[in-house]
Amino acid sequence: EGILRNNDEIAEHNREHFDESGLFTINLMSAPGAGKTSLLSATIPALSDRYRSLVVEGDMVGELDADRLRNNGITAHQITTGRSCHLDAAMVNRLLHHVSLPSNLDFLFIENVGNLVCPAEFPLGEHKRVVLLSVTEGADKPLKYPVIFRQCDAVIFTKCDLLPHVDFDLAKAMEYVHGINPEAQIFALSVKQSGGLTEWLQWLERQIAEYR
Amino acid sequence: EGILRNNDEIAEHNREHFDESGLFTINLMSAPGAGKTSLLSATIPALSDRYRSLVVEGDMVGELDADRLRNNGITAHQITTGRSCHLDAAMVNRLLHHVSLPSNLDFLFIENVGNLVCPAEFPLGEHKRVVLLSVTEGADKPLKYPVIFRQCDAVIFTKCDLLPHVDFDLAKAMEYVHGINPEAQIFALSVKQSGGLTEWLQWLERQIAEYR
Ligand SMILES: Nc1nc2c(ncn2[C@@H]2O[C@H](COP(=O)(O)OP(=O)(O)OP(=O)(O)O)[C@@H](O)[C@H]2O)c(=O)[nH]1
Ligand SMILES: Nc1nc2c(ncn2[C@@H]2O[C@H](COP(=O)(O)OP(=O)(O)OP(=O)(O)O)[C@@H](O)[C@H]2O)c(=O)[nH]1
Ligand SMILES: [Mg+2]
Ligand SMILES: [Mg+2]
Ligand SMILES: [Zn+2]
Ligand SMILES: [Zn+2]
Repeated sequence: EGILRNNDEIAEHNREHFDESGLFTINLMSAPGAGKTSLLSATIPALSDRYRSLVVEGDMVGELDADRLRNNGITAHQITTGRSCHLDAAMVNRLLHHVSLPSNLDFLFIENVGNLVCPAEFPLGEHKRVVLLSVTEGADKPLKYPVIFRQCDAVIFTKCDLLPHVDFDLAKAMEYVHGINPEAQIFALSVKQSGGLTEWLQWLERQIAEYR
Repeated sequence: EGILRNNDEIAEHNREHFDESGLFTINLMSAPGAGKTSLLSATIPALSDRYRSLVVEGDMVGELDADRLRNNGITAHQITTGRSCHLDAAMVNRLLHHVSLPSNLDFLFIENVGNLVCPAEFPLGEHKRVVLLSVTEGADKPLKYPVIFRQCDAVIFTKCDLLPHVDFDLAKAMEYVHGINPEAQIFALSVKQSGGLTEWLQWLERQIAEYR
């Protein structure tokens, strides 16, 4: 891959890889600690009777999140980004060329580095982009970090079990998201409340059905 | 300022400005929504009988945080960073050359862009660096985002009123911070609990006394 190739070209190349293996790929982004790993730990087992999933983790150092997932029986590959505050297409491309992806996989979830700014500028070849916003972070984040909210397919308000304890205005936050991205699908959920994932799981199933 | 000057040189130049006006400068960093603006809104009025403070806000777009502070009677200047995920020394330098800072100021608080990665690499000329970590983000953040925790003078665990509702292990989080940065001063507080800021305010007073 010549150094002249920019991120977008490499992302397209990654997309070809994903499409060859029929791998529906989702890029999960958020601020640090919004609940990406927790959501994956609940989502993948809930889908596992019908769909096989794989996770690619992006973190500056270590394999803490990948190990959390592995302890939940989920296959996870780790990309260490070093000083980079985001995954880029070349990092994902290198991984794709080094690991042999099992066939008959359905979903590939890429958990990006916790950052509400730069991941928006670096598509990885994914089919869908999902941004998590924890209700503990404040309803103003879509206004303050607009680029990542503008370029996503879905927004998930996480940790809704904490709503009684924080001053997060759900209606206003939805208004802010739709003001920036009218097409965005919005979910409000908590991994601590059973049954909280239903709409999110249904959205995933619809998306992969449309993809095929 | 030639383009050859790197960030560190410009930061030193900023430091000269701060020292000429006897302005004790603190760079506040955290993930988005950890509580920087809320902390400033409580801290500056609590110090105001003895110290005069000024805030410089760094955000991608808008003046939402600066306006929140202004509504609290706090003087705030806004730097709009555009697509940059962090403030850099040149941005602060341009501001210093454009606004005339009042004399007899004591504290300058710089609220950085919400990001646990890149602000660590761009000193602004500040005297002290403080990182906020909300107890809602998880105790593992010092391990996952080590650079910013290694290079700071103090770490503040915020939103401690929410501890009963989250699985944040305060002792373990302190261990993680001290494992990376044994010298770091650690505070655990909530802006929602009156009297919660005492130790933090005392640390600020000690720091400025040592500076003078
Ligand atoms: N109350 C509550 N806490 C949650 C929920 N989801 C996640 N958490 C907590 O939020 C913290 C962070 O969760 P993670 O899943 O590690 O977040 P993350 O987005 O993967 O974090 P990074 O990968 O470091 O950016 C942990 O302490 C979780 O227990 C939820 O639905 N409700
Ligand atoms: N329960 C509780 N909530 C808090 C506390 N401090 C801040 N918050 C809430 O946390 C959310 C974010 O607070 P901000 O002060 O805007 O955080 P910030 O770090 O300035 O955010 P950015 O500038 O966007 O990175 C808001 O909803 C606040 O009300 C606290 O001590 N306890
Ligand atoms: Mg994670
Ligand atoms: Mg703020
Ligand atoms: Zn970046
Ligand atoms: Zn950055």
